[in-house]
Amino acid sequence: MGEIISIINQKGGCGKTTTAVNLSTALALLDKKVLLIDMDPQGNATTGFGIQKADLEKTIYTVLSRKDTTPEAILPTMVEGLYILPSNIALSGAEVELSREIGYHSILEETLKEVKDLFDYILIDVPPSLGILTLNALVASDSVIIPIQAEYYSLEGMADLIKTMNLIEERLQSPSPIKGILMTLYDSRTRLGRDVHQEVKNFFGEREYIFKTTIPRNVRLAEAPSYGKPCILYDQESSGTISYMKLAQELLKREEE
Amino acid sequence: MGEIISIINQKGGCGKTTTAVNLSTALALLDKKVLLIDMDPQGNATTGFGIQKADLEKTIYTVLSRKDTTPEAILPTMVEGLYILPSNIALSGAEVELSREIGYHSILEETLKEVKDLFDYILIDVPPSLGILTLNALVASDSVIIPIQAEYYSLEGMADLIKTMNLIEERLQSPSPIKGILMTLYDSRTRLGRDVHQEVKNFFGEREYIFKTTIPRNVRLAEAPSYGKPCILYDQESSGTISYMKLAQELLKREEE
Ligand SMILES: Nc1ncnc2c1ncn2[C@@H]1O[C@H](COP(=O)(O)OP(=O)(O)OP(=O)(O)O)[C@@H](O)[C@H]1O
Ligand SMILES: Nc1ncnc2c1ncn2[C@@H]1O[C@H](COP(=O)(O)OP(=O)(O)OP(=O)(O)O)[C@@H](O)[C@H]1O
Ligand SMILES: [Mg+2]
Ligand SMILES: [Mg+2]
Repeated sequence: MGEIISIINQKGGCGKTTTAVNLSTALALLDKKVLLIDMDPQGNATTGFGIQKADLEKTIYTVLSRKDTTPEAILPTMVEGLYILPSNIALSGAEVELSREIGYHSILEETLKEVKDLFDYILIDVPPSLGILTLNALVASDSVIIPIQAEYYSLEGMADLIKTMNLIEERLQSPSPIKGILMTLYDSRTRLGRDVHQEVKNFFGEREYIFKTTIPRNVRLAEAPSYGKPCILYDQESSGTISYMKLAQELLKREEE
Repeated sequence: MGEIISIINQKGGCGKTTTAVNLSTALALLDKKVLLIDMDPQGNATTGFGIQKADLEKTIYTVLSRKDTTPEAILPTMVEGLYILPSNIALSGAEVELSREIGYHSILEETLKEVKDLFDYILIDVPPSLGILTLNALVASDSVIIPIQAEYYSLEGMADLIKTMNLIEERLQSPSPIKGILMTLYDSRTRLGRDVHQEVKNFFGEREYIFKTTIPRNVRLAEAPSYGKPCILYDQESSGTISYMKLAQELLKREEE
């Protein structure tokens, strides 16, 4: 029942967290039961919901090291139907500790088995790397969304990312089909933006789905975390809010097809 | 003689690579002999100089695993006096392999000993993480520059970054004083930009130097990598070029004081 979707791109700052926070919120506002998992020691998604992460005793880290269960660590958010499995800097210890375990790449998949059916969607926000935390997210996921900033360096990373995902599929028998490619921080008025958009279409061609919805640069999306809430609750009229609501609707519509 | 400076911030996309590429170029244009080391498996700094990284046989990875020496792997760039020690995806193997060695945190420091005196400045571009590659860069460095994007999430990461640097100083006796904090992607017309700038001043207060020069958002800086050259060579008149030249001059002026 619960579909597990990772928001993934090893390039820094291309809008993974902003997408994880606002897409999960939009899905919950469309009456889905959603769990957002913060797999980043930076804890930006956790902060995005106004949670004081330094004080947390139960986090994704204590769950992965089996001190707590997932249900014990989950917190409600101010959005009805949206829950979060929070993170903080303690998680940075995990990369070294977990790598010593046998089957270290499927620890998250194991822990999610007991909650998978309690939710319609489980979204996972990952760090800007292809390390063990991202590996766990990919192995646990049924599919991935790849946000691509409409600039050159973001496009550059695509070949490496796809290679890594193919390796994981091959060696760990854990395919993570691409649910969709999402153009973020996209200004269609700039030549650079349009060029990268075209390059993405050339690169993925007919093989992959590129969301019709694109996310524009909108300062409200950058301001919202300083108020501890998703942009959708911070400024309902903003282009940031409208595009993430449209994205959620496009995603749900495709499920029905 | 050669001062080794890391460009560091674990937050993704805050302008580390853009700063490494353009500051190293500016220093070389001001007649300094400069080496830029790309410590990121993403290889964005390498691409920023038009190098076809997939074909490279000698890289920072082959140097760290002691197959090649630093002088053997260094390449000239189109900027006179500026050399690069390039990177590509092979470096992502290093995080796991190096961690098995004794003294794995000082491998880069060792390799740089033989070239340190050949340059006035050695700049190191690091990945968005606090892992073993960043650790090597910090231990090897005489000082660091911290680029901070003028947005909330970038500010959030400061406490964790400073904590990590203090730990390295304490446990590895390897201090890396902050040469300067650099506001990047800074739009002083937005309230968010001004708020973050003020927060940075409050956070670092009198203790640390915040560069007077700030780097504005300028699309030329984002376009330049797709032409395989630093912005300074791509568009001499742009605000991106002007601010990085000013930054280099401010840095050199402080050395004289
Ligand atoms: N569409 C947008 N408009 C304006 N600002 C945005 C938008 N999307 C993201 N941002 C801002 O850009 C910065 C980077 O975004 P974000 O942190 O979501 O990226 P990320 O991929 O999660 O980064 P990291 O790689 O560090 O995890 C943040 O300051 C965020 O608030
Ligand atoms: N001042 C600026 N104006 C416009 N675009 C910029 C500026 N600085 C950086 N960029 C663009 O923003 C994106 C992120 O910058 P950059 O890659 O330099 O950050 P980074 O910190 O090195 O990222 P990562 O954490 O992935 O290594 C890139 O597409 C870059 O071209
Ligand atoms: Mg993030
Ligand atoms: Mg970079």
